[in-house]
Amino acid sequence: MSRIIAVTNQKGGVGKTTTVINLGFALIEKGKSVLLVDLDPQASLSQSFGYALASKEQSIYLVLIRPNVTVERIMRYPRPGKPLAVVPANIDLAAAELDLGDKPHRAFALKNALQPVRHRFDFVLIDCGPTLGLLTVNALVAADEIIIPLLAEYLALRGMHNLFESVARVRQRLNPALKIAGILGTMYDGRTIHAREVMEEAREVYGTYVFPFVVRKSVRFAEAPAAERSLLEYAPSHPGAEVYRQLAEVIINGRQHA
Amino acid sequence: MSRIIAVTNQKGGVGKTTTVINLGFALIEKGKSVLLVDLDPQASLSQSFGYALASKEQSIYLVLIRPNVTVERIMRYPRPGKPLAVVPANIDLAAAELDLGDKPHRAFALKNALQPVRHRFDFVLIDCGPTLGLLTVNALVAADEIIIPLLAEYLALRGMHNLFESVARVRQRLNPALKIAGILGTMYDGRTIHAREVMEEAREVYGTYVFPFVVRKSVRFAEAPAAERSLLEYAPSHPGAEVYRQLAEVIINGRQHA
Ligand SMILES: Nc1ncnc2c1ncn2[C@@H]1O[C@H](COP(=O)(O)OP(=O)(O)OP(=O)(O)O)[C@@H](O)[C@H]1O
Ligand SMILES: Nc1ncnc2c1ncn2[C@@H]1O[C@H](COP(=O)(O)OP(=O)(O)OP(=O)(O)O)[C@@H](O)[C@H]1O
Ligand SMILES: [Mg+2]
Ligand SMILES: [Mg+2]
Repeated sequence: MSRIIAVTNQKGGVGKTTTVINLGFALIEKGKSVLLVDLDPQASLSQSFGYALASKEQSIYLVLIRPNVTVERIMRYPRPGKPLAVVPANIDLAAAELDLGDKPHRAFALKNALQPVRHRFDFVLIDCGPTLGLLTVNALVAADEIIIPLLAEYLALRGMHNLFESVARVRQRLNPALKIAGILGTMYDGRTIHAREVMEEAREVYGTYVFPFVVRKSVRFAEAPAAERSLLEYAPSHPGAEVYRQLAEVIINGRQHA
Repeated sequence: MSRIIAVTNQKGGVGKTTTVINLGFALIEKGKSVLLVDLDPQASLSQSFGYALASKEQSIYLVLIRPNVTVERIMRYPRPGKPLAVVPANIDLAAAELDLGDKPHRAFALKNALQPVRHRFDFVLIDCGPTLGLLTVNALVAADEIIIPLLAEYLALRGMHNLFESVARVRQRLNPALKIAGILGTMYDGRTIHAREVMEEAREVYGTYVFPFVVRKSVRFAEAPAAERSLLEYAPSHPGAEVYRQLAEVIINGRQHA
C-alpha cells in the first residue's frame, strides 16, 4: 500500500530537498522501495543526483502537460541494485503553472500521473519548490500526507501560518484525506539561543505536530550534493544521517495527525 | 538622480531580504535617502519591520493592479527622522502574477508605479521572492541594476546559470539598460572548505562580477528581524554590518558591469 508524502514549505532554503533525499535513502536502508519526484523548476533534487536536464528534455513538466509522456518513461534509477527511482525536473517546469493554468483538472495532473506507478513503491516523496502556487497544490492533492521542514530561524517560522492556511484550503476543496505527518526542525544551530527559541515557539504553537528530533546544522549536508550523494552515503554515521533514520522509522510506523 | 536596484536570486533563502535591509540601512548611514520595496508575497521584508498586513490591506499588490492605489499612499516610514520608506507586501501578492497575467504592459507595472516617487530617493531597493516569474521580471524591468546574493553552497551556485539567462532575456526584450552591479557571497561559513570552494568557483566563472568581500554566517542576522531591527542597528560593530557598509560604499561609487 503505497504512501505519497509531499515535503513542502513555501519558504526558500529550509531543507525540503535535503529532507526528500535523506528520508528517501533512510527508507531504502529500512528495506522500502522509494520514488522521488522533483517538482521544482530549479531542480535541486535532480541536480543532487547529477541530472542536469536541458530545456525540452523529458521531465516531469512534459508528464504534467502531455498525456502520452508517462512517469514510467522518464523515471531514472540512480543507484543500481537499490529500489530507488527519481522523476527529474528542469526549468521548463516554470511554465507549468501557466500551461496547466486553465485546464479543468489542473490540480490533479500530478495525482493522475502518479496513479499508474505508485503501487510499485512503498513510498513516493515529492520535493516542492518555494511556492504555494499550482505546482505545490498539485503535490498537496496527490499526497496522502505532508512533512513540513521548519528552518529554525525567525523569518522561516513566520511563514508557517500561510502554509497551514493553504493546507486547510486544499483539504476543504480538493483532498479531504490529506494529513500532516509532522513538522521537522532543520538547520538547527545548537550553539545559539535563537534556534532554541524558534523551536520552543514552534512547539508552543504546533504542539505534537513537531517531531521530537531536529536536524542540526552541518556543512556535510551542503557537501553531499556536490558529491552527488545523500548524506547517508556521504557520511553514514553523521548525527544528521541518524536523525533522518529516526524520521524514516517514525514515518514507517505511521505517525500521523489530522 | 535616483538609482533603482533589484536584489534578486530565484534560489530560496540566500540572503535577498537580509541584503535589501542591511544595504538600505548602510546607505542611510552614508546620508542617502532610501525606499525599500517588498515584492515577495511571503513578505519577509515587511515582517522584518513589524508590518504584518492582512489580506485585502493596501500593499504593493493593489498598487500593481489598481491605478488609483499609489506607492505614495501605502509607503511607511519605520524610523522617524531617517529618510527611509518601505512599501510593504502581503499574501495577496501571490495572485499578482495571475491578475497581471494578460494585461498588455504587465512587465512594466512596477516601473510605472515607482515613476512618480523615485525622484524623492537616492536609492530604491527591490526585494524579490525566490522565483523567476512575472513579479521578478517586473523588478528587472524597473531596475537600473541588480545585486545577486550568492549563498556559498553547491546547490545555490547551480542556480546562477538560470538567473543570468533570465537577465539576458529581460535585457534583450524589455530593459536593455539593465546592469549587474555584482554578486555578493552570503552566509559564508569561513570554517569550511566547502564555502571556500564555492566562492572560488563563482570567481572563476563570474570573475569581477563577484564583489571582493563576502558576508559571513552569523546567527545575529537571524536574530535581528526577530527584534525588528536591521543588523546595523542590532549589532552595529558586527563584522557583517561592516561588510554591508563596504557594499554601500562600492554601490555609491557606481561600480557596475554590463
Ligand atoms: N542540516 C543542514 N545543515 C547545513 N546545511 C544544510 C542542512 N540541510 C540542508 N542544508 C543546505 O542548505 C541549503 C538549502 O537546503 P535545501 O536545498 O534542502 O532547501 P530547500 O527548502 O529545498 O530550498 P528551496 O526552497 O530553494 O527548494 C542547501 O545548500 C543544503 O545543502
Ligand atoms: N550572513 C548570515 N548568516 C546567518 N544567517 C543569515 C545570514 N544572512 C541571512 N541569514 C538568515 O538566513 C535566512 C534567509 O535569509 P533571507 O530571508 O535574507 O533570504 P532570502 O533569499 O530573502 O529568502 P527567500 O528566498 O525566502 O526570500 C533568514 O533567517 C536570515 O535571517
Ligand atoms: Mg529544494
Ligand atoms: Mg526574502
